[in-house]
Amino acid sequence: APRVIAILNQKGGVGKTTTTANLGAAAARLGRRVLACDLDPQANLTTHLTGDLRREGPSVYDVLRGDHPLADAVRETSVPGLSLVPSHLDLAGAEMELAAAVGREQLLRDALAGFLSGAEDGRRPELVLLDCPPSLGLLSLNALVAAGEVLVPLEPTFLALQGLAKLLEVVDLVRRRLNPGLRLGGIVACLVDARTTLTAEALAEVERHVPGKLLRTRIRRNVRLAEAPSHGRSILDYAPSSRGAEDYLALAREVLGGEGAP
Amino acid sequence: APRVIAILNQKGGVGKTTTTANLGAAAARLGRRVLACDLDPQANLTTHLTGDLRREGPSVYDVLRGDHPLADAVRETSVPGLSLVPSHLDLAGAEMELAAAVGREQLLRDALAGFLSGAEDGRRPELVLLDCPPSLGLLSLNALVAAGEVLVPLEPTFLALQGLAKLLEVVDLVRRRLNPGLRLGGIVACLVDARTTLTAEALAEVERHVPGKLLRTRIRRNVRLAEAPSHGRSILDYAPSSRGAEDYLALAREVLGGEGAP
Ligand SMILES: Nc1ncnc2c1ncn2[C@@H]1O[C@H](COP(=O)(O)OP(=O)(O)OP(=O)(O)O)[C@@H](O)[C@H]1O
Ligand SMILES: Nc1ncnc2c1ncn2[C@@H]1O[C@H](COP(=O)(O)OP(=O)(O)OP(=O)(O)O)[C@@H](O)[C@H]1O
Ligand SMILES: [Mg+2]
Ligand SMILES: [Mg+2]
Repeated sequence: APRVIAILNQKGGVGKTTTTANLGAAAARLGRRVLACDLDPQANLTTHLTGDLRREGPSVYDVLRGDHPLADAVRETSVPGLSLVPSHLDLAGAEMELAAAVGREQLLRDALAGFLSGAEDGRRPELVLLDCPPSLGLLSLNALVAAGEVLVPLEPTFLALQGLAKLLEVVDLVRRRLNPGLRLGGIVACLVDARTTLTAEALAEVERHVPGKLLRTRIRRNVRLAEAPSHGRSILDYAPSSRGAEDYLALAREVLGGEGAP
Repeated sequence: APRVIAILNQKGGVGKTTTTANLGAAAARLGRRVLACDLDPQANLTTHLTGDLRREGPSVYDVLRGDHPLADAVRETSVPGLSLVPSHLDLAGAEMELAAAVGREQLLRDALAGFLSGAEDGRRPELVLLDCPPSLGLLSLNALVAAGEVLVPLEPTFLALQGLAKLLEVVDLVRRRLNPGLRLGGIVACLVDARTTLTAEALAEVERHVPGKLLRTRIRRNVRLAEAPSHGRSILDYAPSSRGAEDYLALAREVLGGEGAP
């Protein structure tokens, strides 16, 4: 069974989408078959990987409503080995629409299970990344129920640290009630500006609260990462010798670490 | 009647809370009586202005549920002339809880109207700022219905621009259906790093899409702004000679512009 990782932090703008796109691309570069899923109504991941928001065809919205199987929504991206379940602006209404559905938190898990069991051996993804919106609502809960682990991108600033305890509480609640296999995979420091004392203080604070969970790889602030989405490409294709490409390849090696080469 | 401004952008991490706290503090420094309201379950504004999340007493959650009038929730902050309606982590459940309430979008407007009509002339706020969560759900809709104008903080990057059209669509929808007086007050560029071409391109793109709505004042990236919240103080008290303090005082003068001195 593939590894399914939810990329989640309810704090906004901490690098969730940038991490999903570039960790996915780096894992594909290392030979994994990767499926990324955009659960954010802003559809930033979809824009980042395809450069095109006017696309036709079913999206994750149609899948969650049960109108289409997940296989209908999967499409290729600009990155070989990385495919995508796109989002759509209509997803913004999904939280209210699905609030009363039976088993509303497991809609994504069931859709993913159907897709994985139906895929041929040579085409089944080995890694699934779920990009979440900046909230702990129904879309993020669906990701936590479908996932085996959670990766938390975190900007090392004071305000960004405030929500960490609440996030870990919700992960714990989902593990106890809906998904016993769910574990905290790690916390990855993003947008790191190593020159400021604020960064060092914030990272020390994380280590104190959740010892051993901060990943070794730090994603440094690098303007190339903010430019890449406007070209519809990952950092590996847009600026292969940049710090951003270096950091996300290192992150992929660390996250895939124990798995060895394919 | 006071000016009521919703500070909203569904894109995460673009400077909504930083703008609410520091624009509020700068307007108070210029002599206005200001009330800030924290509508985000993350309660970042509450932390920023009081430094204390363990507080007792009613919050905006109790007000929206109808358990307390707004006056019960209002409390002082570290800034003279700036008071606050605090948030609470329980607010995260409000969107689901209130989804079926009659008139669910106008709960805040009615609570605010009750507070303003009951306040004595010398204590009634002249400016109300509503800090919104990174979404266009029920809490943000309540802000749009209660407000006379919307101020949109925007980070000048490609991904941050993606949601602007959707945001303006929702503002327009609220104006047509729920709040005919609502207008777009302006777009304020935050986290501005003037050295990169990405910034200039993104700002030119905003000017093309919404001519004349970009405010003159730009809030430059300044680490002091990210440090101030950990001291529970505004930038004006924490680092009075910083670029951050300079920029938010300039923003307050521009936003209050036509009103003249009190
Ligand atoms: N390491 C980095 N260096 C420079 N810019 C970055 C970096 N990581 C992300 N960015 C930029 O910062 C902004 C926020 O990142 P991103 O959109 O990935 O965060 P997010 O957590 O997905 O936001 P949201 O909460 O809105 O979903 C984007 O404009 C992005 O391009
Ligand atoms: N001009 C600035 N210079 C440097 N840091 C800033 C600036 N403005 C905001 N920040 C920092 O950037 C991060 C995001 O800002 P803030 O929390 O105000 O955004 P937000 O839009 O309210 O986020 P959310 O979507 O999570 O509510 C915070 O850590 C904040 O301290
Ligand atoms: Mg995102
Ligand atoms: Mg905020």
